[in-house]
Amino acid sequence: LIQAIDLRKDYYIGEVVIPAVRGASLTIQRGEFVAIMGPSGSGKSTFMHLLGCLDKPTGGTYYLDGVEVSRLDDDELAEIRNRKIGFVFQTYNLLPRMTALENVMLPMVYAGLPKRERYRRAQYYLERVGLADRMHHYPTQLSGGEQQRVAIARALCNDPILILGDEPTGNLDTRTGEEIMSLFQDLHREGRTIVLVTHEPDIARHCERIVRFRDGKVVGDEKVTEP
Amino acid sequence: LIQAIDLRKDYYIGEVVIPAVRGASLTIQRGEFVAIMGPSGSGKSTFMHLLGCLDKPTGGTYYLDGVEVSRLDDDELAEIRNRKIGFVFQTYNLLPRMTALENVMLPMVYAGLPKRERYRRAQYYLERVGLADRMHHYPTQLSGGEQQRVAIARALCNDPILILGDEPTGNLDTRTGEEIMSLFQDLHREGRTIVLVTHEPDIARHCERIVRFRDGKVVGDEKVTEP
Ligand SMILES: Nc1ncnc2c1ncn2[C@@H]1O[C@H](COP(=O)(O)OP(=O)(O)OP(=O)(O)O)[C@@H](O)[C@H]1O
Ligand SMILES: Nc1ncnc2c1ncn2[C@@H]1O[C@H](COP(=O)(O)OP(=O)(O)OP(=O)(O)O)[C@@H](O)[C@H]1O
Ligand SMILES: [Mg+2]
Ligand SMILES: [Mg+2]
Repeated sequence: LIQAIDLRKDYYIGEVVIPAVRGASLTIQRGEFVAIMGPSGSGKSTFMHLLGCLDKPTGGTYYLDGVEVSRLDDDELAEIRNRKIGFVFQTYNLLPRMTALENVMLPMVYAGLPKRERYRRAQYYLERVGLADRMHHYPTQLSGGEQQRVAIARALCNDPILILGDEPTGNLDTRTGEEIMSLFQDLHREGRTIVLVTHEPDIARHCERIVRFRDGKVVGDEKVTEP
Repeated sequence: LIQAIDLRKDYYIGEVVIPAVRGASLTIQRGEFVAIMGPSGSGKSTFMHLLGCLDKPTGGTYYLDGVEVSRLDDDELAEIRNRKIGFVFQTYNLLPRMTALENVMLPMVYAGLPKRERYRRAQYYLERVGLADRMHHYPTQLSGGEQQRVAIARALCNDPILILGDEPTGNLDTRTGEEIMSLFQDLHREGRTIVLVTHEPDIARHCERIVRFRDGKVVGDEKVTEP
């Protein structure tokens, strides 16, 4: 499903180049459940934005579902993002002027689902992440972990084949984090491909494989052995 | 240093009351190192905002350093926040139009420190959190964990007697998180009072005491025994 070959991403600050990703190669089969770990600033989020077609690489090649993404124009990229990919941002990126329910319903508008179906699915996923009684809150009226869970519900409601989560349990207590991981495991059993950035080994052990980043490169790739 | 007696905080959404903190009492002596844990949505951040004089309680009494905070006016509260308290927000709250260095220097402007001293201290704390080579980046040019560390540096630069951190390692890998905890331990040894919200037991074990929240109340308070 994912074939990243020697991906590179440089940021520019004035004349200074910041090479955030420096030649990262990775292949992920359909249905795999992968964790990405690595030090703060090692390029994980930048790499996830490349996988999620949210940003264009400076170099290298990226095939998603057999299509070479760099050859697509912006409209085609937006279509792929909306139809195939669910993205949970490290900073949630909820729209502040919409309620939790409206935030989760929004991606389904682009997918052309009727309102009743959008409402039903949004309610279903908000209940699954434990926020049944917070649906009409605005993001500023939610705790950190509650905002994060709205972002998770929003990423899942279009039934994406690829789910990318950037530290999706970073602000959740152990028990709520476990509930979210069992939700991801259910989706994994349904055949979705899931890639999560995490810094918590207890979260990574739910995955099948751990890819390690350091200084913008993949430095490790191991199977998770059951303890 | 801290004496919270039956603190309550209600939020209102239209006519609906959301009781976020429902009678939380807690005493913390000067120089203690306390962790606050509890489920997502249990009132930890709301309680921390009350302790940090960033919000007024709906009920109850709060003495900070012997002064009853509810009797102070807004100017006196701002003075206490700036002189005595360093607050690391769960969502960082960095100013987007200032660099990392400028963000860390800002609280010292209110404290009336000369520019050379502000610059020196800001540089010192940014180096201590591992961001010597990211000083002139804007928040949008920093990773999640780097933004968090700028927020930590900013909270420490005024030498506060009380340091309040809301999930300060939530987006940091284990090693960077350990570096931040050893920084907090140094500050603890200097006699500062430190209160951290965390959901990670590995972080909480660096503290001396764990206070547990559930549904807006303190439900547990135990000493950390060395493993
Ligand atoms: N401005 C607000 N208006 C209405 N309700 C709010 C507001 N802020 C927080 N809440 C609610 O109050 C409860 C407590 O919020 P708080 O942020 O203190 O929780 P928390 O323990 O810090 O959670 P987390 O671990 O997820 O960060 C939550 O259920 C939240 O929905
Ligand atoms: N827009 C930008 N402009 C310049 N530099 C950037 C920008 N975004 C990120 N960086 C830098 O690129 C590097 C990689 O950032 P990235 O967000 O991918 O790291 P990360 O592994 O996700 O870190 P964390 O675990 O702290 O979230 C960081 O050192 C950061 O300072
Ligand atoms: Mg990141
Ligand atoms: Mg919180």
